[in-house]
Amino acid sequence: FQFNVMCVGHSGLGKSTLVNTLFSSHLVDSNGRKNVYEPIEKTSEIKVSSHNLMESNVNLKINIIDTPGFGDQINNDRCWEPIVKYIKEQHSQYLRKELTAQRERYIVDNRVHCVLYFITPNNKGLKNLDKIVLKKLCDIANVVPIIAKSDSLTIEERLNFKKTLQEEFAANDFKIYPYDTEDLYDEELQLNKDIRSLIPFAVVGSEKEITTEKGEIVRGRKTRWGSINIEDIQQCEFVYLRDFLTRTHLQDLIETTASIHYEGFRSKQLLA
Amino acid sequence: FQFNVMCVGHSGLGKSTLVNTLFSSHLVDSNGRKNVYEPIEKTSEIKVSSHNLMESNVNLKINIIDTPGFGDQINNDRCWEPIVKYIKEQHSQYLRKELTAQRERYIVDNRVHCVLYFITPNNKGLKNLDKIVLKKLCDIANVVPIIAKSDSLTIEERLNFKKTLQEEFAANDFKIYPYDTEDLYDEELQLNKDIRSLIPFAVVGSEKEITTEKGEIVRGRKTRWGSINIEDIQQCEFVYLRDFLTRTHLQDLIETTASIHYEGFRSKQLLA
Ligand SMILES: Nc1nc2c(ncn2[C@@H]2O[C@H](COP(=O)(O)OP(=O)(O)O)[C@@H](O)[C@H]2O)c(=O)[nH]1
Ligand SMILES: Nc1nc2c(ncn2[C@@H]2O[C@H](COP(=O)(O)OP(=O)(O)O)[C@@H](O)[C@H]2O)c(=O)[nH]1
Repeated sequence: FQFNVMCVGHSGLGKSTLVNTLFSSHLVDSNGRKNVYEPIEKTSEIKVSSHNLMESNVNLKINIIDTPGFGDQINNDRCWEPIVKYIKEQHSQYLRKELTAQRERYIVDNRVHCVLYFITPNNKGLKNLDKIVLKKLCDIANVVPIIAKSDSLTIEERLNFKKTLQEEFAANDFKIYPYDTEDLYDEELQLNKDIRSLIPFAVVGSEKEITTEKGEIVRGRKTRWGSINIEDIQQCEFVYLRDFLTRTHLQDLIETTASIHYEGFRSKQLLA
Repeated sequence: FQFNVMCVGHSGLGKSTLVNTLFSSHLVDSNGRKNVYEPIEKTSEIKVSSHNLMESNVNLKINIIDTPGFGDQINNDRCWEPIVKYIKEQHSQYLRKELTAQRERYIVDNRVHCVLYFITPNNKGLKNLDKIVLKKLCDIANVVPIIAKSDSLTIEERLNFKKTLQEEFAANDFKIYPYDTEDLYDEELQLNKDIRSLIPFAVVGSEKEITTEKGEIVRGRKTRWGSINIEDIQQCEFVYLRDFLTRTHLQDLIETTASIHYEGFRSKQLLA
């Protein structure tokens, strides 16, 4: 099994923290600048890190694709181009391997199965950059939007913000994963509907263990004014996102990438 | 007395919330878009709202200068120009009034006395846009940087972030208010030194009253995982910022604008 996840969002939104928390081990180092004199990186370097994990008795190979510096410049015109190019590049490499005469029995699948898109918790809505990038990414890969650092929103603000975002997704006609296809059973259609009401997932990430007021040791964030347990579904939707990505929809994310995004790419290439 | 404060920062960083909290009354409405179909505003409209307040037995006229849409575009090149222009425009209007033959006994002072610069709490450092804008604004007005929404940082992250920012201010040679001039007494020099160790102020704003676990009614933010009382100096530095702006340095902010920034502008204009 190989699962390739791409993280897209401004730096400092907690991307590396969340990925390390989702797969319960320290996979990625945050790309912070080491000192104040270093210039801020340009987006062009897409970084991939590979990891082998045991996730419920299955040996899972995880590739984390990071897009450092996304949206951090003064002029972010076309900062999405290296990202779109990377995704299409994986499709075309797969196609090349598929078309070779002596092709291997098992082709390594480096196609991007899931794009986690991190939205700034500003309780206002999507920025112009978000709208353009989401439009482009939804057309070529499975995109799962999340509200980053959602502990900075109260529960009321979170509900209001989620509603605004869901309206914006509809207004901009983004094709957000999961897709309903004809071959789904009723329970699967219902599961997709439940998931859609959760999207964007309001998550909090943390690699640190804290002790709560009640003395439990949990993963969370501790401050003088209260501590948040990231695995408590009353406090954030981290557990829903983790189960969605690594349990209920892992298989489908990989298959949909092949059957919808790759096939779409392939027929365009071969017709061209 | 007239006091003119300008707020500069991305939308959604809590600018209107903080200003309304600082002057304990609802002065400004946040410039949120009313619905998802409205395009995001361009920076060009600088909005000024005037208010009369009683602050410790003194009738204070407060002008809040808002810069909606700052840094919210894809290409934010030169988005600081309307802001710099507005500040210089106030200086040149004052100069014109000062130079007229039949000048009024008391000239209305619309010069910008203080610029509150809102920094995103990303625990990484200043972005390229912050560096350019801070450099330009520090040359023409009193700039007071603050860490916005600092409840999204733990106390440890806050200390680390503040240290990084203070290093970046020094590395970029920003002239941040308060300034030490020769005529200050020792206690005033010490007060300025204490203030400088606090800058950027880590603040939290809230217009809502909440009831804490102990049953007190305070202004703060309440979530399922804890409530923050913005006036508790153990939890944030809102009180320090409020006292600094409306008590200890109010007079000096107005005078320094006249004696340092305006005189600098005036001599450049008259020599030109
Ligand atoms: N409030 C809050 N802070 C977070 C969360 N996740 C990460 N952080 C903090 O945000 C900062 C940046 O996180 P990082 O993962 O390096 O961001 P990246 O640049 O997007 O990879 C770190 O100081 C983290 O401790 C979260 O869910 N809530
Ligand atoms: N976590 C947190 N949220 C805040 C704070 N101040 C304001 N907010 C919330 O942030 C959102 C945007 O605030 P607003 O004042 O409208 O931002 P503006 O666009 O910069 O004027 C609102 O939902 C506020 O409730 C704060 O100090 N901490």
